[in-house]
Amino acid sequence: MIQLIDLTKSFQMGEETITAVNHVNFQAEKGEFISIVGPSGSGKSTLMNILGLLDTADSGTYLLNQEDVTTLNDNQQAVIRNAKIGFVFQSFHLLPRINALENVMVPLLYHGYSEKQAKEKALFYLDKVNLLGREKHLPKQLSGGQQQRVAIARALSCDPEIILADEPTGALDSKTGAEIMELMEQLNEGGQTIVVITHDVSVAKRARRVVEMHDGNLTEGKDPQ
Amino acid sequence: MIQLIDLTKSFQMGEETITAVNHVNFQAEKGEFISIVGPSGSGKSTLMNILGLLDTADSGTYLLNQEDVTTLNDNQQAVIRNAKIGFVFQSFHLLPRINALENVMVPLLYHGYSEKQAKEKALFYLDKVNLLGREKHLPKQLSGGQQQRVAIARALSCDPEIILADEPTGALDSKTGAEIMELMEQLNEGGQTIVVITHDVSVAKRARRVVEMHDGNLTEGKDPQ
Ligand SMILES: Nc1ncnc2c1ncn2[C@@H]1O[C@H](COP(=O)(O)OP(=O)(O)OP(=O)(O)O)[C@@H](O)[C@H]1O
Ligand SMILES: Nc1ncnc2c1ncn2[C@@H]1O[C@H](COP(=O)(O)OP(=O)(O)OP(=O)(O)O)[C@@H](O)[C@H]1O
Ligand SMILES: [Mg+2]
Ligand SMILES: [Mg+2]
Repeated sequence: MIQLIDLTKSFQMGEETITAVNHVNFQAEKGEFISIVGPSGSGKSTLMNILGLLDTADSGTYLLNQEDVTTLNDNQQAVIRNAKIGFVFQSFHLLPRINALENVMVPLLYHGYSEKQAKEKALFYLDKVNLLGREKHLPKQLSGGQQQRVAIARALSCDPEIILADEPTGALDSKTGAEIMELMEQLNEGGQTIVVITHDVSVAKRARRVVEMHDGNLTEGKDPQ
Repeated sequence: MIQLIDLTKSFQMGEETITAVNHVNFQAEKGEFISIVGPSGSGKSTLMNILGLLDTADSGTYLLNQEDVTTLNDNQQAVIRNAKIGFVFQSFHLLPRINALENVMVPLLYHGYSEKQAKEKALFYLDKVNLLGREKHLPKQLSGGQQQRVAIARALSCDPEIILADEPTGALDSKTGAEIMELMEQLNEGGQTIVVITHDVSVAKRARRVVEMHDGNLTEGKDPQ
């Protein structure tokens, strides 16, 4: 369902070229649960942004359900992204002037749910991440880990085919983090494809497959178990 | 050197009162290395903001080097904070329009260092957190863990008496995180007082003392070793 072929992405800093993703080959079948691990700065988020159609590779091919999505323009990327992908950002990117509930409702309304249905579904997922009682808070009125959980609820609320989560437990204590990963496992058992970037070994082990990034290069990792 | 006596801080949300810090008593001697642990939403960052003179308690007393700093106004807080405290924020708070090097230089220039001395000292600390080669990048041109390390370098660069670090390794892989904690240990051996909020057990164990927060209440934890 996801296929990256010889994918490269670089950033130009004056004279210097930084190759964040270096001729990467990667395949994910529908329903897989994959962890991406690797040192800080190794290219994980850059890779995930390309997978999530938030960024475009410089060369190589990205096939999504066998459709070539490598060179779509912004609007085309947005259409597919909104239809198929739920993204948990490393820095959350919550809308600062609306509350937690409204933040989770945004993609639902965009998907055509009524205000009433969107509210119901948003509260369902806020409950799943243990945030009932905090839904009226603005992002700045939430703790770091609460903001992270709003970002997670928002990514999950439209039941996307593919969940891409960049460090989804980075701001959470181990118990709350484990609850989030159990939720992810349940969704995976229900058929959703999940790719998680993580620095946390206990999170990486939840996946059935681990891939590693080093200096932009991707290798299949050792068995997480 | 730090003494909190019966400290309380609440937030008002319409009808509801959220008591983030609940009658907390806490003492830290000069040169201690303390970890604060506890679940997401338990009040750790709120407590640290009060310690760092970024927020004011509703009741109780805060003595810093036996001086009552509880009810200082913003300017008075800023003077003491800039003189004595290095703060690593949970969400980094880098200035977005200047690069990594300039971000680390800001407090040094504020402290009266010349541009040349500030640059030298900033590069010294960027080297300590392994970021040489990235100093010309704007925050948005850095990975999550690189941004975190700029925030750490900035907090350390003025050799503050007290280092308050809110989840300083949250975005780092375990190897990079361990390097940061070794740096913290060295500074502690040099006499700096360090308080770290962390969700990472291996980080908490580096401290000689662990305190726990639950629903705004602080208790002395079990021995980290
Ligand atoms: N817009 C940009 N311009 C220049 N360099 C960039 C840009 N974005 C990322 N980089 C560089 O590309 C490399 C990979 O960044 P990326 O964010 O993918 O790393 P990461 O593996 O997610 O790291 P972390 O674990 O710290 O989040 C880093 O060295 C970073 O400095
Ligand atoms: N400005 C605010 N207005 C209302 N409630 C707030 C505000 N800031 C924090 N809170 C609430 O106070 C409680 C404590 O927040 P705090 O940020 O101190 O938690 P924390 O222990 O740092 O959590 P985390 O580990 O997730 O970062 C949370 O339940 C949060 O929702
Ligand atoms: Mg990243
Ligand atoms: Mg916090």
